Amino acid sequence: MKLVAAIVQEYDANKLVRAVVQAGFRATIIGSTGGFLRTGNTTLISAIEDADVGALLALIAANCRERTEMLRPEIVGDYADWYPPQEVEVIVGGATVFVVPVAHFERI
Amino acid sequence: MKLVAAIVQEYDANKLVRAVVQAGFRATIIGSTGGFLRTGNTTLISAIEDADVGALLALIAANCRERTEMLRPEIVGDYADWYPPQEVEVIVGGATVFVVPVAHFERI
Amino acid sequence: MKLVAAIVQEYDANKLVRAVVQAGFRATIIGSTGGFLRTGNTTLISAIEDADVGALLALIAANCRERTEMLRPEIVGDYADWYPPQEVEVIVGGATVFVVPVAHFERI
Ligand SMILES: Nc1ncnc2c1ncn2[C@@H]1O[C@@H]2COP(=O)(O)O[C@H]3[C@@H](O)[C@H](n4cnc5c(N)ncnc54)O[C@@H]3COP(=O)(O)O[C@H]2[C@H]1O
Ligand SMILES: Nc1ncnc2c1ncn2[C@@H]1O[C@@H]2COP(=O)(O)O[C@H]3[C@@H](O)[C@H](n4cnc5c(N)ncnc54)O[C@@H]3COP(=O)(O)O[C@H]2[C@H]1O
Ligand SMILES: Nc1ncnc2c1ncn2[C@@H]1O[C@@H]2COP(=O)(O)O[C@H]3[C@@H](O)[C@H](n4cnc5c(N)ncnc54)O[C@@H]3COP(=O)(O)O[C@H]2[C@H]1O
Repeated sequence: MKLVAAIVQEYDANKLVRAVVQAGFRATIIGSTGGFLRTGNTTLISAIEDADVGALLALIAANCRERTEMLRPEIVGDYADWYPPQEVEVIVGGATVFVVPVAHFERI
Repeated sequence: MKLVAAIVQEYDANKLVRAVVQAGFRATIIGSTGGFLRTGNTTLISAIEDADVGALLALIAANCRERTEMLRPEIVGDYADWYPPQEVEVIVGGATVFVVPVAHFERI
Repeated sequence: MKLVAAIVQEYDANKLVRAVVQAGFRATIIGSTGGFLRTGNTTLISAIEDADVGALLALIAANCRERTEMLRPEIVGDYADWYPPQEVEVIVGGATVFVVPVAHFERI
């Protein structure tokens, strides 16, 4: 048994949790904050069988890999009508994952 | 030394923490969310001596075991006077517990 | 690789996180609550190379060691003009630190 902890961007968290649960894994979500940027992120923890660790890491990679996306910035107010916001290329995603040995697991 | 982490329902959390502290154990509480139901639950973590793990697991079982309870649902508003809420049988409780080895522990 | 978790007072948390990040370490902050006093505290987690554990523990000691400080209690309202608050000696700080082995670490 291992405990997998993944620190991911809030932008990817919903998609990841849905994928993890649909694959039949169990998971708990903890709100967290980055030490450097001090912005909110999400820590997902899941205690799973050793044989499933690879599948879970693959799910995290499929849903949270660092990538560039074309995003339309949210510009509010009057200007938006005159100058429609241009799409810009932004780097999103990324996950920091660590796997810790579990000495004992039980459902009470 | 081991780190015991228990994910329990908010319904049981207060009772459990009181029992853990009264037994002389130290514990920290972290608010968390279930991945499947997306409802709030409580993650309790406690670094304790190996010899105490059994006692802590017994406390968790005594306070959080999955069971059925007769609960009176909270029906507010005018109807409550005419149709007093019946007691219904509800499944509550349950705890997911994992124990992780601790390589080093200190109080600074 | 090890996972270092430090539970510190909110009073010291900002200072500690700044020092950890300035030293080039990575860290995530999780809001938590003490089981005994039920007051808010801060859990900092950092996955770091084995060789860096000593340096991180030294940073925690330098920023969170239990000590007495002379603090001026915040007395608001009219009384403050007539009776300037005396400085009092208060015990602050303290950190509970545990180090857990990491079986696998990756940035995705
Ligand atoms: N070894 C580890 N242990 C515990 N938590 C970890 C960790 N590595 C990463 N994290 C968590 O993951 C978030 C994203 O890290 P990432 O490396 O993608 O992206 C990082 C990294 O590229 C950079 N960064 C972080 N710390 C740095 C430092 N001390 N010096 C220079 N750059 C840093 O800033 C980005 C945002 O960092 P932030 O702290 O706000 O948010 C971090 C932190 O919450
Ligand atoms: N191995 C593990 N690693 C990390 N956290 C764990 C875990 N096992 C359980 N948890 C945590 O404990 C809560 C209660 O789990 P339980 O198994 O009693 O009760 C679960 C279980 O009976 C069911 N369930 C959870 N995930 C499922 C899935 N992928 N497929 C089918 N049923 C699921 O729904 C109930 C509520 O789940 P929810 O996710 O909202 O809330 C979960 C989750 O926060
Ligand atoms: N082994 C462990 N595992 C997990 N978390 C741990 C831990 N040891 C300490 N903590 C966390 O660190 C906080 C400060 O602990 P400290 O030992 O400095 O200071 C403690 C200690 O001096 C005392 N205390 C705690 N539990 C006690 C108990 N069961 N009986 C008597 N005194 C207790 O009250 C202070 C505040 O405790 P509080 O629980 O509010 O807050 C605790 C708790 O959140």
